[in-house]
Amino acid sequence: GPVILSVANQKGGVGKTTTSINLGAALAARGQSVLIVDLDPQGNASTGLGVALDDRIVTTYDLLIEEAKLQDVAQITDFPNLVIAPATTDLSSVDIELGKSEGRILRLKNAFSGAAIEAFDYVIIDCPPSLNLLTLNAFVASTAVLVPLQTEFFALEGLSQLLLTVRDVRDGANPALRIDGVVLTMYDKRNNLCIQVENDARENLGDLVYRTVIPRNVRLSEAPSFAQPVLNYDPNSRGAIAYKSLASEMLKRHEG
Amino acid sequence: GPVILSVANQKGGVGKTTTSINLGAALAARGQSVLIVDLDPQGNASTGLGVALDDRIVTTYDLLIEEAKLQDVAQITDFPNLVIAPATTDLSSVDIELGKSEGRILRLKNAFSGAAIEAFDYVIIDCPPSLNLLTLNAFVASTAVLVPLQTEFFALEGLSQLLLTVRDVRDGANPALRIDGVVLTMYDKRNNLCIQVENDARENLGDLVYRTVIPRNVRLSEAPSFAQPVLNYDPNSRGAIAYKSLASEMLKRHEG
Ligand SMILES: Nc1ncnc2c1ncn2[C@@H]1O[C@H](COP(=O)(O)OP(=O)(O)OP(=O)(O)O)[C@@H](O)[C@H]1O
Ligand SMILES: Nc1ncnc2c1ncn2[C@@H]1O[C@H](COP(=O)(O)OP(=O)(O)OP(=O)(O)O)[C@@H](O)[C@H]1O
Ligand SMILES: [Mg+2]
Ligand SMILES: [Mg+2]
Repeated sequence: GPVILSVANQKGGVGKTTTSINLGAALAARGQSVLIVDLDPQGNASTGLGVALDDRIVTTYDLLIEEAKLQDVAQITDFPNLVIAPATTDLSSVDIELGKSEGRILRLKNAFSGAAIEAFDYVIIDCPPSLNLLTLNAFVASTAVLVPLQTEFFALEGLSQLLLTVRDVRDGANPALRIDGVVLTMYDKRNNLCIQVENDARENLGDLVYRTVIPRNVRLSEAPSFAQPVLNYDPNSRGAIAYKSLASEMLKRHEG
Repeated sequence: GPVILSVANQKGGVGKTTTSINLGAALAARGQSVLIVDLDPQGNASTGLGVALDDRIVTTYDLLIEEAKLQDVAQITDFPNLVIAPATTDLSSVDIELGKSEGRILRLKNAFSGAAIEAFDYVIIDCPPSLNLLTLNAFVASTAVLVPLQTEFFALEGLSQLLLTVRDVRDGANPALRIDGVVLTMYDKRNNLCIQVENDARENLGDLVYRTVIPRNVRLSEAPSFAQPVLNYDPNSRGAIAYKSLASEMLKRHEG
């Protein structure tokens, strides 16, 4: 089966969506078949890949609540090998709608249980900035968690809570769940704070931290306004080069 | 009674906590009595003001779930006129614990109904990156909403949803709720995207947008690691000057 990665961190604005879109695109450019699952009510990954609001008819909300089939939700993008299951703000009612019902954390896993998922090499789930029911559904449905870590003080603070939640899911609904790795984002080598956070992360997390570091690069924040991954928007930018390098490093780790 | 401001935006990492801490500190430096209510399970505002985990015994969780009194939760900080109601990760279970119970969006408003709140000129509620039950409680308990708007593409996308939610609360549980204003954050005048977002925001929102713009300034992201507002950490930094200017502009608007 595919590698199913939750791109998660409850800290907001650390680069979850940017990593989902651009790592996804870089893996697709290497010939991998990639599905991006937008699990954030903001729908930023859907927007960043050019899915207009009018084209979000069957969405990840339907996967979780209406037991829609993956093949009904997944739609192609303008980019080869890159397919998306889009999201709308409807997702924000999932917590209340599923409430304390039986199996509420198994909904996404069940949606992935058909044959359709086997067509993919990588499934990348863009999680919302919270350890809520949406993110728990992602963890239960995943083989591993990829943690974007912004090189800022507040970002380090939430890491232990995130790792505890992964452990809880591994001890319960998904014994195979592991941490795929931590990727440092928005890194500015002139900024002492970034250097300090990198040192802290590598000291405490060792090889979990990818060698590839994503630099702060304005082309990454411009690309979504053109509904393109940065690899298409500006292939020679430092952002594009970094995500291509992250994809290479990941493929090597997973083949090893 | 006090001005009660929800500092809210479901987009993550836009400067909600940084604005809560530093606007709060700047208002306190002007002699206003300020209470900061940390309503984010990440507890970043509590950390940024130096409240150690061991000192978070009675917290905002208790305000919402255990009907604790505000005077039992509020604690003084090292900074004159600045008091904080701290948060822990316990807050993340509030959605599930309150579920569909009667009056679940009135919990914070009820906690503010005693005499204790009258001691303050400003109450600033730091909201989590979500339009969930915590943020709804903040909106129902507030006189107005202050929206930090990062000058980035994804940040504009969520604004209409946020404004719709404010309108829903105004039509329902809190008829007095209004938008206090929008403050542009992490602004870099060399970056075209920032200029574009500023133009869009001022064109569409007019006078709602504060004239004061918060620049991107590394001193703002360093200050919380020293458990200080930027006004104390580096009073002459561009970040400190900007938040002092925001406080002045706000006081003028509210006196007018
Ligand atoms: N390496 C980078 N360099 C410059 N800008 C970046 C970088 N990565 C992300 N950004 C920008 O920073 C902002 C936050 O990134 P993004 O939206 O991907 O984070 P997120 O973790 O998905 O946020 P949320 O918590 O709201 O889901 C966006 O405007 C994005 O364009
Ligand atoms: N004007 C600024 N200049 C530079 N860095 C900033 C600025 N404002 C905030 N930051 C930094 O950017 C990051 C995001 O800011 P902050 O945590 O205040 O946002 P938030 O909206 O509260 O995030 P969340 O959605 O996770 O609650 C933090 O690391 C903070 O230190
Ligand atoms: Mg995102
Ligand atoms: Mg915050």
